[in-house]
Amino acid sequence: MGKVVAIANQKGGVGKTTTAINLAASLAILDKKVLLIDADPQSNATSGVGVMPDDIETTLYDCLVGGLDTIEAIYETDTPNLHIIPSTIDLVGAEIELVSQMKREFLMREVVEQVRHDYDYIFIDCLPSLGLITVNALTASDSILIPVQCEFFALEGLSKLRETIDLVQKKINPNLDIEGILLSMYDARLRLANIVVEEVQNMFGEEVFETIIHRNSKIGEAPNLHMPVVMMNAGSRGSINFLNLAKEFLKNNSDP
Amino acid sequence: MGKVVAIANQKGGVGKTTTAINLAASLAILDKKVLLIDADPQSNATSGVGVMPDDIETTLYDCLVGGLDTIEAIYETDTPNLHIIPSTIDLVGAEIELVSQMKREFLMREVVEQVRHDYDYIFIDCLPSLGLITVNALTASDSILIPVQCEFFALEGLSKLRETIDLVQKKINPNLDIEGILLSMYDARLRLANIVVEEVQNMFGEEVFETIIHRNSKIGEAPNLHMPVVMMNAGSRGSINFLNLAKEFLKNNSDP
Ligand SMILES: Nc1ncnc2c1ncn2[C@@H]1O[C@H](COP(=O)(O)OP(=O)(O)OP(=O)(O)O)[C@@H](O)[C@H]1O
Ligand SMILES: Nc1ncnc2c1ncn2[C@@H]1O[C@H](COP(=O)(O)OP(=O)(O)OP(=O)(O)O)[C@@H](O)[C@H]1O
Ligand SMILES: [Mg+2]
Ligand SMILES: [Mg+2]
Repeated sequence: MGKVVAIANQKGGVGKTTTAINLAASLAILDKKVLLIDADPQSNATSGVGVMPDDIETTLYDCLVGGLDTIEAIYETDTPNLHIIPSTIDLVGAEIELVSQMKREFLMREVVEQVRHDYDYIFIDCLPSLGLITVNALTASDSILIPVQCEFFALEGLSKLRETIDLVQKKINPNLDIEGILLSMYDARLRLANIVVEEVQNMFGEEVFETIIHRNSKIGEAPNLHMPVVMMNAGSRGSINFLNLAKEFLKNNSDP
Repeated sequence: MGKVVAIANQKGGVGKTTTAINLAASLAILDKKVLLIDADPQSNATSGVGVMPDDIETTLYDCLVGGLDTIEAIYETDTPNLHIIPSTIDLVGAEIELVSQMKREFLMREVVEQVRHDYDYIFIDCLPSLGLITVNALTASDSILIPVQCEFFALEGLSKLRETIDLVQKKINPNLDIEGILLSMYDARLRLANIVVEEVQNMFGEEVFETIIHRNSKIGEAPNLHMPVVMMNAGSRGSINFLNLAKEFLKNNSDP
């Protein structure tokens, strides 16, 4: 029975997509069947795993707004065991179009439930917002993985994110757990990065992943080649960080 | 008659807030009267200029949704000549609450028109989205300044942003110009950064600011002290970049 994890943080540019692509790809390399759902109209996750605009006929938008069967919007990627439901800019329209629909917060859950049994893990890459699409993703998920950039502004947003999680747990999805807080783009040379790491570990304790993703130029280059960094250059520090994260994730999710 | 500039890009973490704070503060240091409007519920611009949550009684949300007079939501900052209309997380509600209001795209324009004559320049810091609040900002503005991080994903989003600008110009605000494309977080040591700079200059030519904002640790530290980097450390490379940008901005806006 597939576990569904939303990768979310309303702060922009903190590594949501990079984490979604590379954690999903690392688990796929470790022989898990993984589905990635691109819930961001910018569709960086889609191009990041090599699904290009000309290849796309059906998207998440068609499932949410058009009622298309989920299976019809699933694409294989160049990474074995990794499938994706892509997005295009059309998804921008969904925020406004869904407002008036009945059970508008549960539409993504219905999309996910149709295929949950076919995968070990399903990851939802969220856009930088606390709007309806993100609430949909949190309602469809068993847990939320929160990437936090080792920068000051990213720290400020965490308390607001916690409020949103509490609200979703109270009102719509009482089962939503915190999968973990992931420290990302860590540069050990910067004093600021070390301050943020300490503050996050004080604020969240056990909930912080032991694995920290370091800033690594190969991670920034991989999207240019439309592939996960773990497929582009398995020996790079970025790849090693994500493979370690995948192993820690599996340990946390293994049956006791 | 104050010029209104929206600082927008739906890609997250590209330097919108950093540009809004530091360009506004640099112009204030050059003796221009400047108003900064924080149109992002994350309210990084608000805390970045030192206006803290306990100081805030009225916000942009009160003006847009509650009809408060604009003057009632203006706060002075520690930077002379720089005022701000702050935001709080309440602004998240505005996206949904404004959907059903009449003339919903023009609400921010009404807020701005009330005080436009009191300032030389008004900057609107936008959230990473193409939703209703950002459309409101584009409708209220004379031009849009687009920060672009020197990274691949940031490049992908530009064509989508251009489509949105064309749409706003056609449907709601024919006067919206492009103030310029600002290359930000440039790290000369990275091959990727140089590829992106070349691509952006090819795509946008004259519209690209000559000033490039380099990645600089002082810029990341300034928010921790709740002040613009140009106030924290005027001699740092980051401050020099933003003061040069301010001078280039003034040159582009001086009467022929
Ligand atoms: N560890 C890292 N080292 C170097 N570059 C990184 C790292 N993580 C992410 N990046 C780069 O930083 C930028 C922001 O990351 P990413 O796009 O994954 O963030 P995001 O949270 O998904 O952004 P958005 O809020 O726009 O969805 C991207 O260009 C990405 O390639
Ligand atoms: N030139 C720079 N050098 C170093 N750090 C920078 C630079 N510009 C921005 N930063 C840092 O990078 C992070 C992202 O920048 P910023 O928050 O301004 O982007 P944004 O586009 O406003 O993000 P959002 O999409 O969440 O609104 C911040 O932590 C900021 O301090
Ligand atoms: Mg993303
Ligand atoms: Mg911002």
